[in-house]
Amino acid sequence: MGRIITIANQKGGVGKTTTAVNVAACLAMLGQDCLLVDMDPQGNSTSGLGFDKHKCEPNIYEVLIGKAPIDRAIQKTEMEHLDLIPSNVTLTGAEIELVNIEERELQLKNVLTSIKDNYKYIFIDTPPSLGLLTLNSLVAAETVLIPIQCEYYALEGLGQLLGTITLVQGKINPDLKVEGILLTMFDARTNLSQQITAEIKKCFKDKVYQTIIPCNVRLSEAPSFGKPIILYDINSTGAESYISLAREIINRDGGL
Amino acid sequence: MGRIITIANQKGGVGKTTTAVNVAACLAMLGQDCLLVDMDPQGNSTSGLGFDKHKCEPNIYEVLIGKAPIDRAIQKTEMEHLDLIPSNVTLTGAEIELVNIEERELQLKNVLTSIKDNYKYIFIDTPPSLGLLTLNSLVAAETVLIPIQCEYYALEGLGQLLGTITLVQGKINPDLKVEGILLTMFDARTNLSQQITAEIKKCFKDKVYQTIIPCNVRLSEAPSFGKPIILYDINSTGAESYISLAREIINRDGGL
Ligand SMILES: Nc1ncnc2c1ncn2[C@@H]1O[C@H](COP(=O)(O)OP(=O)(O)OP(=O)(O)O)[C@@H](O)[C@H]1O
Ligand SMILES: Nc1ncnc2c1ncn2[C@@H]1O[C@H](COP(=O)(O)OP(=O)(O)OP(=O)(O)O)[C@@H](O)[C@H]1O
Ligand SMILES: [Mg+2]
Ligand SMILES: [Mg+2]
Repeated sequence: MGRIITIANQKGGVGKTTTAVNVAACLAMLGQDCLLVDMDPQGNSTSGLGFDKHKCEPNIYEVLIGKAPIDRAIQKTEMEHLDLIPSNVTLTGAEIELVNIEERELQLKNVLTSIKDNYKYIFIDTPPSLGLLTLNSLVAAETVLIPIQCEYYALEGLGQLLGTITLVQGKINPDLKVEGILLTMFDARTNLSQQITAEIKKCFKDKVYQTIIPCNVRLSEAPSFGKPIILYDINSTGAESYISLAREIINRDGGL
Repeated sequence: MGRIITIANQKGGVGKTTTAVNVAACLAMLGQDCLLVDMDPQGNSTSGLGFDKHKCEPNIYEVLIGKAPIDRAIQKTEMEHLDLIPSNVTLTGAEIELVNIEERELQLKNVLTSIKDNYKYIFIDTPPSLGLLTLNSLVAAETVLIPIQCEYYALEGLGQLLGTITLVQGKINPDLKVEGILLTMFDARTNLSQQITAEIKKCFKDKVYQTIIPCNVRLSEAPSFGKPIILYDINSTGAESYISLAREIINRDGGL
């Protein structure tokens, strides 16, 4: 049942959280049961779905260190088929506390086992680093969705990320595959966007999603209202593009 | 002599590297001797100044773990008054190797002591996290320059960053002050930019630089040519805004 998809890229600000929140919400709107796990101590996925991250008890941190069972950390969102496991800055503590535990990379994978079959899709939002929290997320996942901004520094970082994924495949999670590369914040008016897009498509061919997420200010307004784009402005190009991405993911899985 | 200014914000993609490269280059153009220390394993400041990060030996990693003296890691850039200490992905190793050292937060401060007086300004670019590399940079610094995007998630993270700065002031670096808050990627066409800017100015008053960095595609094109904006396109609004920021920093220090 449940497909676990980690959304990762150590380059900062490429649209990991925006993609995690909106692709999960769009799949939920299409009737798929989804869970979003916020593994970033910034807690942006948590506030992006309207939760107060300082008030959610227990959160993923307590679950990872064994202080709470995972089903008590699951929060129902305002969307019927979408649940969340929240996080906040306490999660930074896990990077230190997990370091001395045997099989520290397997903690997230182990806690997700008991609830995995309750959902069709489980998305994991990660911080902009390749530390223990992202490592846990790559080990727990079956596939990795890589958002990438159409910018030079983002392209430069892709090699480092793919290198880390290969390491994880070699040592701890041989079944890990790249689900897809998603071009985000595409601005059709600039040469830079066109050049970077052409380069990525040349390198990664059909691994790149057909759907390209355009630069759309409605996407950056929505989090301040704690809503995914489809509840904030269903007619925006941002909403259209994430709905199209959700359909593309479902079609790759063989349709509804 | 040398003022050490760390550029930090754990939120990803807010313009830390773009600010580090360009404010250092503008001050160098105005005749100030500057050093840029790249403390981010992504090595974006290093490639943003035209260096191949995989070929720079030694880099800041070898200096931090005591394998090379700092003066051998200093690279001359194509600008007369601007030097760089490069980094690359090996720097991730420092987070692990430094953990078990006594006074692990003081390593960068200690290595900078011997060269501090050779420069008027030393800027430190940091990764998007509050881990050991950023901690080292906050302890080494006299002031912190905080770039912040005019976006909701960036505003949300500011509290966490100021909390960490207070912790560092309390325990290890009592003299650390906030140099200033710099608004970046400002898009005058959107309400969001106007709202976030108004909120930040209300909270932080004269700590906020007068200079606001606009969204300017030339700033994101420049790194692919390995040049700061003033060498890539001196007539762009991006170049004008960073020159104005450099003048503002000099004026706050009492003029040339
Ligand atoms: N397609 C888009 N159009 C306009 N703004 C966007 C788009 N995608 C994301 N944003 C905005 O850009 C900023 C960065 O996006 P986001 O926070 O999702 O990236 P991230 O990779 O999760 O960042 P971090 O590395 O800090 O976790 C946010 O303020 C977000 O609202
Ligand atoms: N004022 C601006 N106008 C347009 N693009 C910008 C501007 N400032 C930065 N950029 C671009 O936005 C992206 C993010 O900027 P940058 O990499 O400097 O942020 P950062 O905070 O250093 O990111 P990280 O958290 O990954 O270290 C880069 O691709 C950069 O070229
Ligand atoms: Mg995020
Ligand atoms: Mg950077």
